Amino acid sequence: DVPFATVERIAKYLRCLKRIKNKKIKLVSSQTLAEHTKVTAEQVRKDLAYFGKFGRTGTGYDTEKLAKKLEKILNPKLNWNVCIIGAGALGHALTNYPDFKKAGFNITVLFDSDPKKIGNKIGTAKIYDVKKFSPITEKKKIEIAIVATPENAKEEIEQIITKSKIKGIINFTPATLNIKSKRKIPIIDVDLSQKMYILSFLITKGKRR
Amino acid sequence: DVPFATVERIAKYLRCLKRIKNKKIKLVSSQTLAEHTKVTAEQVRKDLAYFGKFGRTGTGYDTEKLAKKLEKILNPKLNWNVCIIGAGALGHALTNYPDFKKAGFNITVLFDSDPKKIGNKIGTAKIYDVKKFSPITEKKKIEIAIVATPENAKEEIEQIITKSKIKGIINFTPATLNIKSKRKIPIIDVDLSQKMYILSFLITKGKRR
Ligand SMILES: NC(=O)c1ccc[n+]([C@@H]2O[C@H](COP(=O)([O-])OP(=O)(O)OC[C@H]3O[C@@H](n4cnc5c(N)ncnc54)[C@H](O)[C@@H]3O)[C@@H](O)[C@H]2O)c1
Ligand SMILES: NC(=O)c1ccc[n+]([C@@H]2O[C@H](COP(=O)([O-])OP(=O)(O)OC[C@H]3O[C@@H](n4cnc5c(N)ncnc54)[C@H](O)[C@@H]3O)[C@@H](O)[C@H]2O)c1
Repeated sequence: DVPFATVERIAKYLRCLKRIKNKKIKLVSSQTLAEHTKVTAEQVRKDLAYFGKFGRTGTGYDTEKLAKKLEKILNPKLNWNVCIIGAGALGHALTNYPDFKKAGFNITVLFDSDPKKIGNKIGTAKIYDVKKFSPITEKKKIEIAIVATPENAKEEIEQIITKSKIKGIINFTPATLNIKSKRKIPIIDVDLSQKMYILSFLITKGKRR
Repeated sequence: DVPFATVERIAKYLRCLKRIKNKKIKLVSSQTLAEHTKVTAEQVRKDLAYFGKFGRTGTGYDTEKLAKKLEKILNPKLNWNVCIIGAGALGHALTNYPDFKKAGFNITVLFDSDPKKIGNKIGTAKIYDVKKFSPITEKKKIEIAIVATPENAKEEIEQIITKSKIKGIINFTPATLNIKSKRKIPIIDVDLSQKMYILSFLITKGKRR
């Protein structure tokens, strides 16, 4: 069993490797990965060891090969259909974000309860009535839902997801979502205020470990 | 020197404590904090130990007291003036997010280069011309800048921040920002695709450690 914290760090190593790859740097050491992700080189080696041997020579890892391997570990399926519930400001910003599609997460559909929004499009993604959540997500083989609705929509969102075949959730709302279904659906809560707190700590303590 | 990873976890413990506080739960154990943040109870105790004694009785920590202490550690200043560069979809969503203000991060001003947006307001926050970045941020005592511009604005953003007195940056753009100033300014890169990768791993491996 791989600890959750290791999975979080593998995602950070992958982002770092993609940036290094863009700069055409062929080899990377665990020390470099450690500096970019603010952990120790030992932690990098320990995390990678969960997933087998990565054939390090004395000079480091092959950037391209390691990036491909980590991508395969995190996203073996390579392509997911994703929907967003809530076609507001956040829903728009996430639909337009090019890095999601590059990583294999295709936002193909949005859902909303506002009749003025239903039927419109954001780029190529169409906005459907949230009452049609189950039939539309099944027809379009959507497995991941991003929740970007106001906090007061919590109950309704819990109900529509519970009745659906959705496999995973990214929750941006301040509420904790409880999905009572036999299948245990992973839910990732995102709270950007955490980033603000960390920045505040770094500015006031002057530490940039 | 507190490791960066510890600061990240302290921010997660604080979010968890706030949720527990809302449910009127008076005492919380390191085990409960560990379960909510997907680390070990030992890690929780180790992290807290960096910041002194927290007076645990055998039954756990006082939820309210611990939350206040962690808030003070992360954000001793309690109130920051924050601006957003880029008044697009993401800029709108971040300006409207109530949890920033609750945590003491007040988004008072936005900057943009689009003449159609300059002079408008999002709620009470006004959109200024990005060419006036330094004078406006100094006049309004703005210390934190959130960057929500397209990737191609990288050079211009680096220049305006370098010339300013900004103390910290949250960067949402896919570019790495290089600020060449004598003061070392902490920069936090946010990439929401990392959350998608983690979710993909949890769904495919079926692990919810
Ligand atoms: N976690 C974070 O860091 C973060 C950052 C920004 C915003 N947010 C949160 O994201 C959410 C969306 O923010 P926003 O600025 O886009 O708000 P918004 O008001 O612009 O958009 C919300 C959308 O949800 C729709 N909606 C309301 N009830 C619905 C329902 N029952 N079913 C389907 N759609 C429904 C509305 O019609 C609207 O289009 C809010 O909860 C906000 O607090 C979180
Ligand atoms: N990191 C993440 O997880 C994440 C998620 C969503 C979006 N994004 C990124 O956030 C950025 C903004 O996304 P969006 O959907 O809001 O885009 P958008 O096009 O809606 O908004 C961008 C705004 O920036 C303004 N702008 C352009 N050049 C500027 C300059 N030189 N100075 C000041 N303002 C300038 C534009 O006029 C526009 O208002 C993009 O880089 C996008 O890739 C990141």
